Amino acid sequence: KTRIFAVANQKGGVGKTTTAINLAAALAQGARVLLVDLDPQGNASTGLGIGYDQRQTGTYSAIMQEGDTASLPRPSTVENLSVIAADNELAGAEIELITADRREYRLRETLRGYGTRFDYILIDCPPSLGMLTLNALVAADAVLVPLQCEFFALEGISQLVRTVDRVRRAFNSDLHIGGIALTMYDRRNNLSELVAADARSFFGDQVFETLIPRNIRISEAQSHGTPVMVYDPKSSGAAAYLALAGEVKGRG
Amino acid sequence: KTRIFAVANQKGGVGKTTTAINLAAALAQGARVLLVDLDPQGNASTGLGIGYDQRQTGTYSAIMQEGDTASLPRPSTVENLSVIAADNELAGAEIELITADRREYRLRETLRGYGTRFDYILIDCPPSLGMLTLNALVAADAVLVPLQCEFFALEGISQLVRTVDRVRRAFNSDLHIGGIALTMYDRRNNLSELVAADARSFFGDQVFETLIPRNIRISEAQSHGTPVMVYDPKSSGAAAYLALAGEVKGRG
Ligand SMILES: Nc1ncnc2c1ncn2[C@@H]1O[C@H](COP(=O)(O)OP(=O)(O)OP(=O)(O)O)[C@@H](O)[C@H]1O
Ligand SMILES: Nc1ncnc2c1ncn2[C@@H]1O[C@H](COP(=O)(O)OP(=O)(O)OP(=O)(O)O)[C@@H](O)[C@H]1O
Ligand SMILES: [Mg+2]
Ligand SMILES: [Mg+2]
Repeated sequence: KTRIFAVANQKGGVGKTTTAINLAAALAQGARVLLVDLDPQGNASTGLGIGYDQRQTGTYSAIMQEGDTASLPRPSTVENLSVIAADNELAGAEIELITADRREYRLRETLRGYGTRFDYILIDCPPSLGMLTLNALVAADAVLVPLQCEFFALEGISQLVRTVDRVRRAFNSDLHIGGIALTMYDRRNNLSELVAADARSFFGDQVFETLIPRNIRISEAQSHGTPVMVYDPKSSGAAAYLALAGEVKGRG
Repeated sequence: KTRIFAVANQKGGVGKTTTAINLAAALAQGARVLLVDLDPQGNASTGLGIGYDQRQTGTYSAIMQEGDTASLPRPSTVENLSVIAADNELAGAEIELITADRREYRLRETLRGYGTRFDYILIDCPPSLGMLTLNALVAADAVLVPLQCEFFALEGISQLVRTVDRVRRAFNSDLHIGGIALTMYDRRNNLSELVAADARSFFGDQVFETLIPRNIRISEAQSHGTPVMVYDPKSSGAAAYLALAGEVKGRG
């Protein structure tokens, strides 16, 4: 059975896209993976080197169920990793969905329609709890929550947990927190350790063991349109995302 | 005349809240300033030490024009700096506004109602281009755009500029880009300089001269609920925000 993860956190800039790209690439080393870019900014599409000219049809078509949705996943430069890119109309979908019928279930229906074509599907969410993220939470089995090791990080988490609870009760009884990934951890910065310790005391073993370090090779890789384990396999960033993939597989 | 700024960028984690808090505190050294926390996450309220128990009425009341809006600005620990905190119902306002009448003008009406009580009003926006940010763009004279010196930073800027143009034509003929502030600049990181150079070639002298450095004292100050120039007046972060305030005043 395909495992579907929403990579979500309404706090901005915490490493959602970075985690979606690199975890997807790490999982693709031994499985068939689909990455869905549900953020109108299209950072996941850019981070995998997908040009603007290749984004004619994508996640908007998947949600509005226009045309042949089976052909929406496109191969990326990474073996076993397919992508549904953020197309241009996606920016308007948040408002359009408000009045659409079955508005919460659209992405779920399209992704479930792929049967067993993929072993993992990861959905990169925008930094808000609106209709797009709601679609991802209804489509997913579990939520992966990147948590930046910075001061404001824990502030919005209870709002996210409440939203996940509401979605589980109203739309998707499978939905649960799949794990919390601590990102941009910086050993030299006391705040990092404080946030990590706080997260572990709140969430216990829902927090992954793997700490994703702040590592310049991760953002350099993005500027080259490729995952960090392809750009610099020996980097601490590559090692961390491979370890995280191992934990995600293990919690299966 | 009161100058009203929206601090906006739909990209997450770029330093909107950090810029709103610290620029407001720097301007407050010689002027009467109001900071409006329009982000349901409430990071600006937390960063100024406003407890959850003090957020009974705030920005939601300002938008829904409930009760005595004149009493919504509350003093902060910083002299000459008042705050309208993010109250608990703000998370629901984005959806509620969709069907409200005069939905784009509500915050503008409340803030204009303060007459000349303040010299500057800064509005901290959430990381999206929805109804809350739209209210801020209609209320403001100018937009201050924090731009993180990281790879994905420039990706969403053209969407923001298009939105500002649309708002100017449809709702607020004064609205313009007041300036672009380069944040989290790290001299040791080539990407920082690349992004800064790109921004200057796109936007010319709309980009402020002041570079806001990545400086741990800035996030430590937030964990103490106080602006960086109060927490550590000698830090590079404090100096940068004071310099930025000088530029903002100068462009009046
Ligand atoms: N471990 C890391 N080390 C260094 N830089 C990182 C790391 N993780 C993310 N970054 C950088 O931090 C910035 C924010 O990360 P990213 O864009 O993945 O966050 P996000 O949560 O997806 O943001 P948004 O809320 O806008 O969707 C990016 O510029 C990215 O390159
Ligand atoms: N110049 C800086 N030096 C060091 N850390 C910084 C700096 N500016 C911001 N930060 C930290 O980076 C993180 C993101 O900043 P901030 O929360 O201000 O961004 P934002 O754009 O308001 O995020 P959101 O999109 O969630 O509203 C915070 O944890 C903050 O403490
Ligand atoms: Mg992202
Ligand atoms: Mg913010």
